[in-house]
Amino acid sequence: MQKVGVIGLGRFGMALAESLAQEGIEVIALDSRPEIINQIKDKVALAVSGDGTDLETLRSLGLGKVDTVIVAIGEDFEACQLAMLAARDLEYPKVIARANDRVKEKILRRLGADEVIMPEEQAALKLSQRLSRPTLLEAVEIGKDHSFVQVKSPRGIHGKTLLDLNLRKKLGLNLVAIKRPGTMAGEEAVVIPGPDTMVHEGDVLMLVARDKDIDRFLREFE
Amino acid sequence: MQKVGVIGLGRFGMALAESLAQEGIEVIALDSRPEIINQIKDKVALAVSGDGTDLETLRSLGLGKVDTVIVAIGEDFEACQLAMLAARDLEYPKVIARANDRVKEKILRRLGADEVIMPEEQAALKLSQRLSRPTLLEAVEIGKDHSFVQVKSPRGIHGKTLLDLNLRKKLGLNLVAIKRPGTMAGEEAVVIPGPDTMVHEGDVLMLVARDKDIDRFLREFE
Ligand SMILES: Nc1ncnc2c1ncn2[C@@H]1O[C@H](COP(=O)(O)OP(=O)(O)OP(=O)(O)O)[C@@H](O)[C@H]1O
Ligand SMILES: Nc1ncnc2c1ncn2[C@@H]1O[C@H](COP(=O)(O)OP(=O)(O)OP(=O)(O)O)[C@@H](O)[C@H]1O
Repeated sequence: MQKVGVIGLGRFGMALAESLAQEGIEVIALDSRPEIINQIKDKVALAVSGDGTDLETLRSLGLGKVDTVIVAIGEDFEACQLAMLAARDLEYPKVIARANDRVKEKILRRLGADEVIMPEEQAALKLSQRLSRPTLLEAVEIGKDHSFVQVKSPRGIHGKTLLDLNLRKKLGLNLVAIKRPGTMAGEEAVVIPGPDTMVHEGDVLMLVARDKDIDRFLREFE
Repeated sequence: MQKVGVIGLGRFGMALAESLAQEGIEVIALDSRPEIINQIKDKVALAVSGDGTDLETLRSLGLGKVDTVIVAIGEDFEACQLAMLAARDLEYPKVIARANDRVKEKILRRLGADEVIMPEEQAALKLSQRLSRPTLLEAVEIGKDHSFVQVKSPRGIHGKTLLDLNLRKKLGLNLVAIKRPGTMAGEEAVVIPGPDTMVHEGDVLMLVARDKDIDRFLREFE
């Protein structure tokens, strides 16, 4: 059974502690505000109010014997750094920290954070990608220059089969699945395409390809 | 040229305004704190300090003629709702709002938000998915019961070809790409697999499949 410590239960820390517990992970949660601890104590293995920057407090909670410690203190950056250093002094845990901006991210990595998360920046980047390319519904990086994307099928290819389109040879695109609206409202089907599969209006194409080939496809057919 | 309005420049609003401008979108940014406006005025088309809940202020900035308005006020929920209603009263824009928790999300949807974003919840969910299934590096929903996932290739299938493994027939898994570490540090290659492709140690498999087939695969081979 995995054990994870969460220090600081703001919006991010609280949501994290709850969803980890729902995944069946043993969570030890710590926050300096007792009223916050009351909100979560029935949902996690152990919830205690105390100071996350104090090494003795962390050790007495058994945070030295967990697999991962997450420091989720944002506003008070000094407390975040001190909690980070205290977590680092505990023998094994992998330490993940939350940062408010790129400058703080850099400092936390230098202090030894294995990973730094910036929830607002990640959400902002994803939204700006979607707004700037309206036909691009989702993009996931899968390598330095490859992505998995979901795009609305452009009008120019409706009614054509994959054999006609020859997407891989002509455009370097691997069509891995098609999401197609069903006949009834709210219904949808995920189709694994073959050479004779035809592209219809309303289809969402799932592509694996180089970023430059995806950008060219979005520009040419939009 | 797309035009987007951003009301409220906290961590999320500021990062969003900046990355939209970088994508070449015309951004109109509004915040009640003049010192925040000074930070961004050289990076976006128009940045003004004023009250986002006041319909006349929004109309005078031309926010009635943009494609999308994002209300990114979190702490002061009353101001968030008022800005949301004012944005809604402007003729065309699509309105996207930021919420701090699920209760506020529900209220904002009832008030007419086309979309509601909760950066901390999204980041918390993604992290808890990764921590609870260490071999699962990334998971993207592509339908009600399908996902695109990146998983570390389990030891049990190293040295076998796709023909031997017959992943689709036996386990319902479509292997769409393999990310393979290169010979030099930091190098990697994305391989589109064929029947004779062999799975090696260190490979990351990219699968499109039903969620229940992915979960079974992770359980059986972990
Ligand atoms: N020294 C400390 N020890 C333990 N908990 C602390 C300490 N300092 C602050 N906290 C707690 O950390 C939590 C997170 O604080 P903060 O207000 O910084 O959130 P935030 O970064 O704005 O996060 P979010 O955006 O996730 O809400 C608060 O609940 C606060 O009580
Ligand atoms: N009525 C208003 N009109 C315009 N701007 C406002 C108004 N009320 C608050 N703001 C601004 O909205 C911004 C976001 O505020 P807030 O502190 O709520 O951020 P937050 O939700 O905690 O966001 P984040 O987590 O993205 O930092 C602040 O810069 C604040 O000045």
